[in-house]
Amino acid sequence: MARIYAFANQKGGVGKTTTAVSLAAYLANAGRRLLIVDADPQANATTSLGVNSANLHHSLYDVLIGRVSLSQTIVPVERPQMDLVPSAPELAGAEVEMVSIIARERLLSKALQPVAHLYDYVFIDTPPSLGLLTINALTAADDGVIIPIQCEYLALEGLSHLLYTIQLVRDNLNPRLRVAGMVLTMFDARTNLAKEVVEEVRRHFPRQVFQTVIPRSVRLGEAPSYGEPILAYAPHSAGAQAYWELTREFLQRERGL
Amino acid sequence: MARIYAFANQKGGVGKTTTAVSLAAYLANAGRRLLIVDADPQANATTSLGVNSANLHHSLYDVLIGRVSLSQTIVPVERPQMDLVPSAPELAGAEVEMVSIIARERLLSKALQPVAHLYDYVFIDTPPSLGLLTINALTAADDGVIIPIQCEYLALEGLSHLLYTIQLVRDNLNPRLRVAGMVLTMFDARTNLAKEVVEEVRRHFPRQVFQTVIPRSVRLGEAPSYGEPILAYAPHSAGAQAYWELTREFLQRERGL
Ligand SMILES: Nc1ncnc2c1ncn2[C@@H]1O[C@H](COP(=O)(O)OP(=O)(O)OP(=O)(O)O)[C@@H](O)[C@H]1O
Ligand SMILES: Nc1ncnc2c1ncn2[C@@H]1O[C@H](COP(=O)(O)OP(=O)(O)OP(=O)(O)O)[C@@H](O)[C@H]1O
Ligand SMILES: [Mg+2]
Ligand SMILES: [Mg+2]
Repeated sequence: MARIYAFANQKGGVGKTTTAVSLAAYLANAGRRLLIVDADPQANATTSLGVNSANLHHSLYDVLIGRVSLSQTIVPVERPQMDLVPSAPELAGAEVEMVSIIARERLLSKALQPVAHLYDYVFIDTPPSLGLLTINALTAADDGVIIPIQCEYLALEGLSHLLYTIQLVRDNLNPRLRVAGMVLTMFDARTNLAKEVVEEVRRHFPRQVFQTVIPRSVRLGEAPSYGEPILAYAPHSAGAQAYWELTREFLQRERGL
Repeated sequence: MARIYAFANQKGGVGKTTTAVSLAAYLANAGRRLLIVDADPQANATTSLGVNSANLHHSLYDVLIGRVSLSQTIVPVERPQMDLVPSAPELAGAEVEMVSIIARERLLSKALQPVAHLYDYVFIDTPPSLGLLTINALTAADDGVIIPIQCEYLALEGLSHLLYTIQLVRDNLNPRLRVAGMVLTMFDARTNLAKEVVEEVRRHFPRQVFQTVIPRSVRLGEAPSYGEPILAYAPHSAGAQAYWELTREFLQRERGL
């Protein structure tokens, strides 16, 4: 049975997509079978895996409004052991359309049930908001949510609201939801601010935060333009090394559960 | 009568808040009267101006659900000639609550009418999504929308969808809405990718993009933690210089209209 994780943080540009795609690629490389669900209308995870949403017949949008089953949207990607449920711009309209559907928060969780057994992991990338798409991802994430946190002051501000929303989803929709981990991203060793943010997060969330800190690395910004995860694009870069270490720490944590 | 601009881009972390606050501070410093409207539930513009939303009785949320008038929420900030309509986390709930209100897209535009004459400029900061809060900002923005674009590959992806949404708002809600400018942000001169993004945007949008490019500058990341705009926190930094240049270019463009 697949372990299902959501990658969420309503603060924009903090590394949700990069972390979901990078971690997935290393796990697939280590022999796990991965399904990536792109629940962000920007379709950045879809692009980062080399898939062009304009060429597809169906996307996650069609699943949420009940037009097709999730398995009909699954496309292979250039990486072994990895599949994708792609996004498309019309997904932006789904949030308004879903408001009046019965059990609107559980649509993704239900849609995943028939296919989850085919994979070892399902990773769900989310948009930078706490709307119905992200709530659906949190409701489906039976193994928890991974929270990327950019090493910037403004990125700390929204954390308490995100944790409050996670609490609401746990109390009302998904009792299994927990914070599986916090990943510090875009760390710039040259600035004091970044060090202060790391210390602050370690002090407040000692058990949740991963030891591995992801440095700011130009290669991570370039990889999506080639449609490749960092593992394929620049495997020896600082960004790749950090995500490989994170993968090992992630697996250790899972074993320790 | 105030000139009303929205700062929008659904891609997260591209510099919407930083550009709105920085530009406003330089215009206020040049003698203009500024009102900043924080329409993002993350309340980053509120924080960046040194205001703690936890200490406030009202926020933009109370205005949109019709509980108070906009003028009752206006707070002064530490900068001369600048006022703020603060945000608060409950604003995140406004989007769902507004769905069934008549003329829900015009709520902000209507709320601004009684106070706009008190200011030279109204700047509206928006969340990283194209939901009802951003649609309200675009509907209110009679003088246009300023689009910050991060010099990263993924930041280019969502541009066509943003321009399509602007077109929809212009056709159905605000015939005056235009793209007043595109600001290239977080430019890192050490990477080819950044140069390629600048060339790409200049090629596709020669008339809209500002000549001034904002460099990646640590001071811009630090300023919000002191609750000060860059003009006050680090006026001689590369980031401050660039936003001062952008302000002059912005004023030139307005004169040329
Ligand atoms: N460690 C890093 N170093 C440098 N650049 C990075 C790093 N991680 C991500 N990036 C780049 O920074 C930008 C933001 O990252 P990403 O898109 O993964 O964030 P996100 O949280 O998914 O954004 P959104 O909120 O828009 O969904 C992207 O252009 C990405 O390529
Ligand atoms: N030119 C710059 N150089 C370095 N850091 C910057 C620059 N501009 C903004 N920042 C920092 O980068 C982060 C993202 O910027 P900002 O919050 O302004 O983006 P945004 O588009 O408003 O984000 P969101 O989508 O979450 O609203 C912030 O921590 C900010 O302080
Ligand atoms: Mg993303
Ligand atoms: Mg912002």
